[in-house]
Amino acid sequence: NVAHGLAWSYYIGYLKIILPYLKDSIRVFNENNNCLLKCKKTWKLHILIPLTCEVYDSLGEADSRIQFISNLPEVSVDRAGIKRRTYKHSVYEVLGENKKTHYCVVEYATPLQSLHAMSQDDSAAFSRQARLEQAKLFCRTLEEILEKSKECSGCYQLIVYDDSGENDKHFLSKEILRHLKQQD
Amino acid sequence: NVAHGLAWSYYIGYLKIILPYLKDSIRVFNENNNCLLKCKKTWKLHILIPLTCEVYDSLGEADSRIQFISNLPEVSVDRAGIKRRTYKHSVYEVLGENKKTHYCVVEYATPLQSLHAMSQDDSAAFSRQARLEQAKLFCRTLEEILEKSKECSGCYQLIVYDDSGENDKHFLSKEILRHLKQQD
Ligand SMILES: Nc1nc(=O)c2ncn([C@@H]3O[C@@H]4COP(=O)(O)O[C@H]5[C@@H](O)[C@H](n6cnc7c(N)ncnc76)O[C@@H]5COP(=O)(O)O[C@@H]3[C@@H]4O)c2[nH]1
Repeated sequence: NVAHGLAWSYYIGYLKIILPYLKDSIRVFNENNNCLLKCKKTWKLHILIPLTCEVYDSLGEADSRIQFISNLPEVSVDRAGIKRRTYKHSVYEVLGENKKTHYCVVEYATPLQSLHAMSQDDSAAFSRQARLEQAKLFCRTLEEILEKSKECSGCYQLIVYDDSGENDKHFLSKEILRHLKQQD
Repeated sequence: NVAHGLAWSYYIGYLKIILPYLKDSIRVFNENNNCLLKCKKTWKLHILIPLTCEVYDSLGEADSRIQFISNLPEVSVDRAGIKRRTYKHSVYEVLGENKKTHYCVVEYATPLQSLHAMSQDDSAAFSRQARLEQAKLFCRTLEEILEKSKECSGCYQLIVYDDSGENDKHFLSKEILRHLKQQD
């Protein structure tokens, strides 16, 4: 089951490594950026999981109300023969309906891009219907792993949404803000 | 099948992206490093695939005859919401039996680390026996994908080996050198 392996790889090769550094990275970022990320309850990695697996490389392309601000300080780790492999997250400004600006650390779950590409390549043997089931399996598996993980506790929020047939140009910013509000 | 998905993800999310930049990165590295990587036939990414999935984060720990020299210039790409995510490879010096030094770009296939961790976690539902079969499936799937890939043609060499029960402290350096010689 492809999605099961991708969820494990995403946890073992990424979240388990970087989430323990996140709050300190945000603290350093705030010292140098006028305490932009004020609310400590949002000191988390917000992980976008679109069930269509449609992942944009730039969030501004998905929704013009989302703007890149800056990257957090990098984390550097020797991994599998690569010396000082680096990991970073991006801070975004999200504009609300009332023109109020909110800031958060947000990114897509990258393995969904692999699921999408596999559903388009014949030899990967993967239909579009199977892709939706795999996206849901990815999400369920990731939730189960993260709930049991001490290293990651309180450091992430999954933002899962079905954007198929979505016509609202500002669907994503509204979805992110809805989740940020739930944390306040 | 976990390994099938990991091989596709490794190709789509990494090799397909970075291999096209490799020869230029090596060219720039050589200009700044006394043309250390002389032989153009070794201007490839040498990918270590231990069938035991035992991956060391530092190659020198696997074999003291392998020493880190320097990293190649980084490649920077906007990916899935991360601005300027960076990719790099490490250059190593490998000492031969005759004390002759060889240089190459080498690293482990990262997904094997996930396979290894999955076989140790009960909830991943993965035995050690299954892990060996998955490692072989990873290898076969990756070979098939890479043979059909125009982007990656001539840019890689897979170094597959069974190191279970291996007692030679310098097994890895010898294995790498054996493959480098085949290219001359
Ligand atoms: N050697 C090596 N150097 C790299 O820079 C690199 N980047 C990816 N990979 C491997 O390629 C495959 C596809 O990567 P993808 O990004 O889709 O999934 C990645 C991605 O979803 C997440 N992740 C890992 N590193 C980062 C990162 N720096 N930023 C964001 N996400 C990351 O966690 C997954 C597993 O990572 P790895 O377990 O390191 O192995 C990956 C994977 O097997 C790499 N391998």
